[in-house]
Amino acid sequence: MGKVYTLANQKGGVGKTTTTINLGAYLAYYGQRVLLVDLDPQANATSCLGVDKLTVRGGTYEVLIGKSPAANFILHNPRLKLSLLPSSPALAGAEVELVGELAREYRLRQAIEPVADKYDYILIDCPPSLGLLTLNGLVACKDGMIIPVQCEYLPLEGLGQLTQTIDRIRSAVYPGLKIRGVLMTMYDGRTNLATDVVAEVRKHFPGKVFEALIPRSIRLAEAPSYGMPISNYAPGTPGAEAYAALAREILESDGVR
Amino acid sequence: MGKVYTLANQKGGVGKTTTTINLGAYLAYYGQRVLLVDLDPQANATSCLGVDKLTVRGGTYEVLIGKSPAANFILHNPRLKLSLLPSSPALAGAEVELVGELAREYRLRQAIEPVADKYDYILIDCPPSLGLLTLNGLVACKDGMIIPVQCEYLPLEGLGQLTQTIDRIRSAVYPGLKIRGVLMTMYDGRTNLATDVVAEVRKHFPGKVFEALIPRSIRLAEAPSYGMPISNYAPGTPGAEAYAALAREILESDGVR
Ligand SMILES: Nc1ncnc2c1ncn2[C@@H]1O[C@H](COP(=O)(O)OP(=O)(O)OP(=O)(O)O)[C@@H](O)[C@H]1O
Ligand SMILES: Nc1ncnc2c1ncn2[C@@H]1O[C@H](COP(=O)(O)OP(=O)(O)OP(=O)(O)O)[C@@H](O)[C@H]1O
Ligand SMILES: [Mg+2]
Ligand SMILES: [Mg+2]
Repeated sequence: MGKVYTLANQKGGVGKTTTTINLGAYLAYYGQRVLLVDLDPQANATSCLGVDKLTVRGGTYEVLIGKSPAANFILHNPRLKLSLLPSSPALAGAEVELVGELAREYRLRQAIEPVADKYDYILIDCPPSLGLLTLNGLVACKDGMIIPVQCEYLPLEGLGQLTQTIDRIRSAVYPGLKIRGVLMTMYDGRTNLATDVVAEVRKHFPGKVFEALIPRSIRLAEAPSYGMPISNYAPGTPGAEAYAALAREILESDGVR
Repeated sequence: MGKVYTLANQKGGVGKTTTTINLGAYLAYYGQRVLLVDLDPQANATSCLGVDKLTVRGGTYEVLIGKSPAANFILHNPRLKLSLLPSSPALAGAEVELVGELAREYRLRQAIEPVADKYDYILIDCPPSLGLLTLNGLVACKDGMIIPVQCEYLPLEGLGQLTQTIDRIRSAVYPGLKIRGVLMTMYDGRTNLATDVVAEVRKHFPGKVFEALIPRSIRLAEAPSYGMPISNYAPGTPGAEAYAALAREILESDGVR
């Protein structure tokens, strides 16, 4: 059975999508079978892989409302060796449509189960909120959540609210929710702000912060406009090396390498 | 009657809060009476002004669910000459609580009316989503919305979805919704990505993009940890100068200066 990790943080712009795409790409590069699930109505993960969200036949929305099994919509890119369950703007309506439904938080978890044994890693990208979509993502991550934290003050501030939400989810819907790790992103070692934030996060999450520090690198911001991960767009650059190191660190601690 | 502008963009981390605080601070610096409304459960605008969101007696949440008039909770900072209707984590529950209510989109607009004539400018900071809170913010902005756009590809990509949502709001709830302006943020002129994005946005929003370009500046990211706007924390730095220029540009085109 493969691992299922969810990328979540209600603070916007901290690197959830960038981590989903590039960690996924390097796990595939190291020979793993990888599925990415785009749970964000913005469909950023979908467009980062060069897929046009407006032409998508179906995806996460259809799966969540129970119209169709996930296998019908999973796209595969043989060159990147990555699979994707794409998002579409229709997903924005799912939160309201599911409000009254039974077991609405378990929809994604149930939808992934039939395809789970085809993959070694499933990574789920969440929107910047703590609504029903993110809740579905957190209930589905049987092996834990990965929390990207931008090395700045406001993202640091938001961690308190996130841990409260995690506690609430554990007591109400999914006692097994755990933190797989906290990832520091957009790190600029020249600034005191970044080094202070890293020290602070390490204090609050002892033993949970990944060794790999993702540096701020313009190449990471450029790659999405070419529809490819950093492993293809600019291998060997600091951003690419950092995500490769993160993939190795995760494989090692998962006992795969 | 003062002007009411809402800062909105569902893309996370584009500078909505940073613009609300620092544009607000410079409008006050130029003698305007300014109220900031924090409509984000993250309560970032509240903490940027040094207010502890966990000790707030009441704020936007109480006002939206109709418990109490806004005037009861507005905090005033005489040193900064800024007023704030603070947020609190309880606001996260408002979306679900209001789902079945009548005229749920108009709550904020109705709540602001009794205090509107005490201020020359009211700026509303929205969360990174297009849910009921942002909808309230957009129905309340009688003088238009300000759209911060980070000078990178994924924020550019999100503009299509934002304009579709604006069209939907115009036809369904608020025909008077208009765009006051688009603000380019975290601009780094040394990269082609930034200059390409600015050119692209100017093409899609002819005549709507503010002249003022907000540069990427570490001082802007540091200021929130000191609980003060850039006008107090690091006046004279490029980030401060850019927000001062934006305030002057808005005052001029509003016929105030
Ligand atoms: N390490 C990095 N260095 C430079 N730019 C980065 C880095 N990581 C992400 N970015 C850029 O920063 C912006 C925000 O990143 P991203 O969209 O991945 O964050 P997110 O948390 O998924 O955002 P949202 O909350 O909107 O879903 C994007 O333009 C992205 O290209
Ligand atoms: N011009 C700038 N230069 C450098 N850093 C900036 C600039 N503007 C904002 N920041 C920093 O970037 C991060 C994102 O900005 P901010 O929180 O204002 O965006 P937002 O759109 O309000 O985010 P959210 O979507 O989470 O509400 C913050 O850490 C902020 O301090
Ligand atoms: Mg994202
Ligand atoms: Mg904000």
